Amino acid sequence: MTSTVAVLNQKGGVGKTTVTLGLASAAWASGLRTLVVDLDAQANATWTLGVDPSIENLGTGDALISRTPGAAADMMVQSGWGDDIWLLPAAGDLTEREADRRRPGSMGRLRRALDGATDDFDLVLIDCAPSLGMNTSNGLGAADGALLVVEPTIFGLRGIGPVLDLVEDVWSEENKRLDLTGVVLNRVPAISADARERIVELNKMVGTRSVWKPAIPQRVIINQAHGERSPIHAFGSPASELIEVFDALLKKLRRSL
Amino acid sequence: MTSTVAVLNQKGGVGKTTVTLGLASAAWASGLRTLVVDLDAQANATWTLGVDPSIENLGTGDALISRTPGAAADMMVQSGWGDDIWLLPAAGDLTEREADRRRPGSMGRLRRALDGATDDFDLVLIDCAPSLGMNTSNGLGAADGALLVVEPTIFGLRGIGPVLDLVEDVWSEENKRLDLTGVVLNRVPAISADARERIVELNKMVGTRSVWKPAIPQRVIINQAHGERSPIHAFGSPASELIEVFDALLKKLRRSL
Ligand SMILES: Nc1ncnc2c1ncn2[C@@H]1O[C@H](COP(=O)(O)OP(=O)(O)OP(=O)(O)O)[C@@H](O)[C@H]1O
Ligand SMILES: Nc1ncnc2c1ncn2[C@@H]1O[C@H](COP(=O)(O)OP(=O)(O)OP(=O)(O)O)[C@@H](O)[C@H]1O
Ligand SMILES: [Mg+2]
Ligand SMILES: [Mg+2]
Repeated sequence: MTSTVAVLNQKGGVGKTTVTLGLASAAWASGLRTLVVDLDAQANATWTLGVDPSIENLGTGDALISRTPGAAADMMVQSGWGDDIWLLPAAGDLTEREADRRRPGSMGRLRRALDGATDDFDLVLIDCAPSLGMNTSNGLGAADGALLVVEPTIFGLRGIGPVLDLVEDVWSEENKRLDLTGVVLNRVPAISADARERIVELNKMVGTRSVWKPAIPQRVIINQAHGERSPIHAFGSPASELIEVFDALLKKLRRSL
Repeated sequence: MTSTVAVLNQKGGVGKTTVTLGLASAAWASGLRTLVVDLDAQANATWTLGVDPSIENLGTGDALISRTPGAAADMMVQSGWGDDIWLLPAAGDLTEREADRRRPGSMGRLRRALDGATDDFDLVLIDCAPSLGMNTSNGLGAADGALLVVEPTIFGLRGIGPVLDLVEDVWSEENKRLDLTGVVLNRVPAISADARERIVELNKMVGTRSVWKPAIPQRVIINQAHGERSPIHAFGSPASELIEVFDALLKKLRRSL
């Protein structure tokens, strides 16, 4: 039973890629066969998973124009993290694809390319760009659930409304499986009255049940893990708090889908 | 003599809006007549400057399709910060405008709308969205200089190449005034060997002269200032370090243009 999750927020830098990679790391550590789909032209997930972006690669941009059901099967590659973690790289004209016109079925193109190509995976994680355009819509069109990553600041909270609207649009127009699976708090500062206030507001906004615990704290070791192109779980005890956090979030994700 | 600066980076959450507002705050404190142009559909600069986003507003989205030179003059409004700080709000179909096809002159539409409308301002600050699409291209098309905001992480550094390429493209295709004015470091953590390493790499990448000092440290009071829709300079001594930083950066900006 494959679970497909789109990790999204139009707000930049909240940790969509960090959360995608953290969940993939937890999956790697627990032997789950996982596919990461990189929908961001910046290709940060692709790079951290050990694949150098190159015009030679096929990837999500190509999948979006392929028209063949299951076309993504020939585009996915094994990641640098291990045999069970695969990647559909950010490749092809992703920036171009963002400007594709909205037509009937245009939000279902990624799902069609993945159709039948993901049956061997336990989990599919789709890392979205900071945008609510055509690529993110396709990410939602291909997903069973949406994971909204939120940073507890005023700008972070202001961005939530339009994201929920897009989830609603894609649900009604393209994908009746789609649901808001949960809200993940990231980059939570150790000491901040402002952040605590925003978390209270967030709970009022989406309901306490939607805001997942644990929250992910701000920790510089996350940047170190990215830099080493390594799953956070490979760091052992210096990262033990983050490892526990991502294990708990993965567990919650699997129960929720 | 009006100086127009585009504040950009495709990478999300590096502080484009924070730096735009910090420079506007320093300008407010020193009595400079300043126009903030909000090119991000999320409208965070618009909101913090005291204007509630509304479909009633005219703004950058409308300016991009107006065709009339100086059309922005009737769209700009006084901000909530004070008489000398004005705003061209994020309004109109900005998300739609992002998908406009590239044609001859399409990157010069914002400049045309601002042409003659900014003569009374000392400084024009253009806050760009996390994208290298048509809206950001127009921001660069209207600017004398580009300010690249960078967070010292591996993802932060990976994003720089494509931004410099776009500056190059807009310079060659549309705007021969355009230059990379400088690189501003933001969200620098107090203690991080990883961040220090990235700053060394950044200096190698763009040259030490391009990387401006001082860097902007990670400080939770910034979020508080945003939340209160207030210039950071209004906070007085609790924000004295940041006030000094933005004063120094504004000084450097004015000398560089
Ligand atoms: N909990 C955290 N602690 C410390 N650093 C973090 C944390 N989460 C994210 N970061 C760092 O913050 C930056 C932004 O995170 P990330 O790139 O994952 O966000 P994003 O939402 O994917 O950004 P974009 O909108 O550009 O896709 C990165 O450099 C990342 O390493
Ligand atoms: N130096 C800093 N210290 C603490 N918080 C900061 C700092 N700079 C930015 N932030 C906070 O980080 C978040 C991202 O910053 P900001 O929105 O300015 O970035 P951006 O590049 O404009 O994002 P986007 O790509 O979404 O437009 C905001 O909540 C902001 O308040
Ligand atoms: Mg990302
Ligand atoms: Mg911004």
